Amino acid sequence: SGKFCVIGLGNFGSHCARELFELGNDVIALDKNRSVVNNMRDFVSQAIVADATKKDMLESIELEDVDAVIISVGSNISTSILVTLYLKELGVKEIVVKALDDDHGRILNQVGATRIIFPEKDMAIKTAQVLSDPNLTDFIPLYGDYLVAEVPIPDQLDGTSLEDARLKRDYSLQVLAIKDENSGVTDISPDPEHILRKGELLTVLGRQEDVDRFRNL
Amino acid sequence: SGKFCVIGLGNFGSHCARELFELGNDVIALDKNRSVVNNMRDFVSQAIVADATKKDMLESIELEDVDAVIISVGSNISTSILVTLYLKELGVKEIVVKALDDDHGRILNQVGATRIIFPEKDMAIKTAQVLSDPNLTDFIPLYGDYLVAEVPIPDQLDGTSLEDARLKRDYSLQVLAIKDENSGVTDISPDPEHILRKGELLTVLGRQEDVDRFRNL
Ligand SMILES: Nc1ncnc2c1ncn2[C@@H]1O[C@H](COP(=O)(O)OP(=O)(O)OP(=O)(O)O)[C@@H](O)[C@H]1O
Ligand SMILES: Nc1ncnc2c1ncn2[C@@H]1O[C@H](COP(=O)(O)OP(=O)(O)OP(=O)(O)O)[C@@H](O)[C@H]1O
Repeated sequence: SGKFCVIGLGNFGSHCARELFELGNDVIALDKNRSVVNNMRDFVSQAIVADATKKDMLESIELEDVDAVIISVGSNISTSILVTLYLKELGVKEIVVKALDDDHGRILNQVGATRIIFPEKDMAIKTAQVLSDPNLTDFIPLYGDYLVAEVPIPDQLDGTSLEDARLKRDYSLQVLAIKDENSGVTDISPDPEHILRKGELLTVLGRQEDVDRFRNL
Repeated sequence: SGKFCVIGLGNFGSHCARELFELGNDVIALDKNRSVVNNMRDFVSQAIVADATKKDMLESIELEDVDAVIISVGSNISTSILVTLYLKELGVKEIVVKALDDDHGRILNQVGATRIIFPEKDMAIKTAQVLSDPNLTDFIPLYGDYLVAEVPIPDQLDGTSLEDARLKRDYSLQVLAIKDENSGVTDISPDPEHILRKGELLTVLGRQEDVDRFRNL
């Protein structure tokens, strides 16, 4: 397990600090708002009330050996930029920052952030893609144009075994799971002898165009 | 393609409206702030300046046949609750709402929201999990305790073909892709004859404990 520091305990920061702590890590949580810090005391290793833009304060909490610092300090852009700059100068190797928009993200990159997070934008795009395609119950963008999607079983494969359906060879789709729509039971990494039934949903990995072609069979 | 209405054009709403439009859907974007609406005119089918809490206004924009309405109206909880209630009464079948926290989410569920989104919380948890486990370059929670993760190739499998490594039979892991760390090239749905080399990263689907066991070989 590792050691982390989370600066700014709003929605994003507080969930991040709690999750890191629950995963068994050492977590220092810091915010300038006393009541927010008090709420976190039971859920982290150390909770500190301080203004992160004071460089001497950052120096006093020994951040050299942390695995990462996560910054999410609200809508004042200059605060996150300043804090990122100081941490870079103190030698912190991984600086993760929540950005408000693309311009903010670019500046943070320049001053030393190693990873930029856009929670609203990322979730908005994913929500739009899932809503726009009713068959994508939930899709997971993997590499480039490959994705993981759920597709219904076409009529012509009803009653065929997974092995005989030759999904990889004939349709370029790798089957990850099969879900029975009625019972809701999901069979992950199914056996080749599994008989496909209409009403089941296949979770497949493949290119967007192969997924679309299969859906329109 | 479908028809959607997006109410509230902040960070989340504006990205959602644009993405839905880019995917070829009919999109009505609505906000009470005139300058925000003007910025969206080129990126949606119709942009309207209006206060969504006025029920007669919602009635005038013919929402009966939309596939979904997406609501993200900022930190005033009562606004999103009121708008959700009116849309439910107007017969809108899918109402997607961005919630501020779990309590807000519970109330929205009661008044008729069909899908609740917590962008900050979801992204915070995912960020913490990826940071906490350096080998999880990026993981994708699938069903229950199954996930998709990237793992390095252990010494004992160096030089073995994918087929002979019998990853599914001996380690309960399904290989989705193989990435060469040096060249950055990713081979999705690799051939069984692929020879595994140290320095390659395997993207696998499996249970958390099977992924951990494989990593500690
Ligand atoms: N200079 C600072 N030093 C320490 N903490 C700060 C400083 N400036 C702001 N903060 C804290 O950062 C937190 C920011 O939370 P806020 O909810 O505004 O934004 P966010 O976390 O970026 O967004 P969200 O809540 O949507 O995730 C607040 O708790 C605030 O007290
Ligand atoms: N009654 C209302 N009718 C129409 N629009 C509204 C109403 N109340 C708020 N809005 C609009 O909703 C938008 C809310 O954006 P805001 O950025 O505050 O929140 P958000 O979208 O939930 O958060 P984020 O920007 O982090 O995604 C604003 O553009 C605001 O004008």
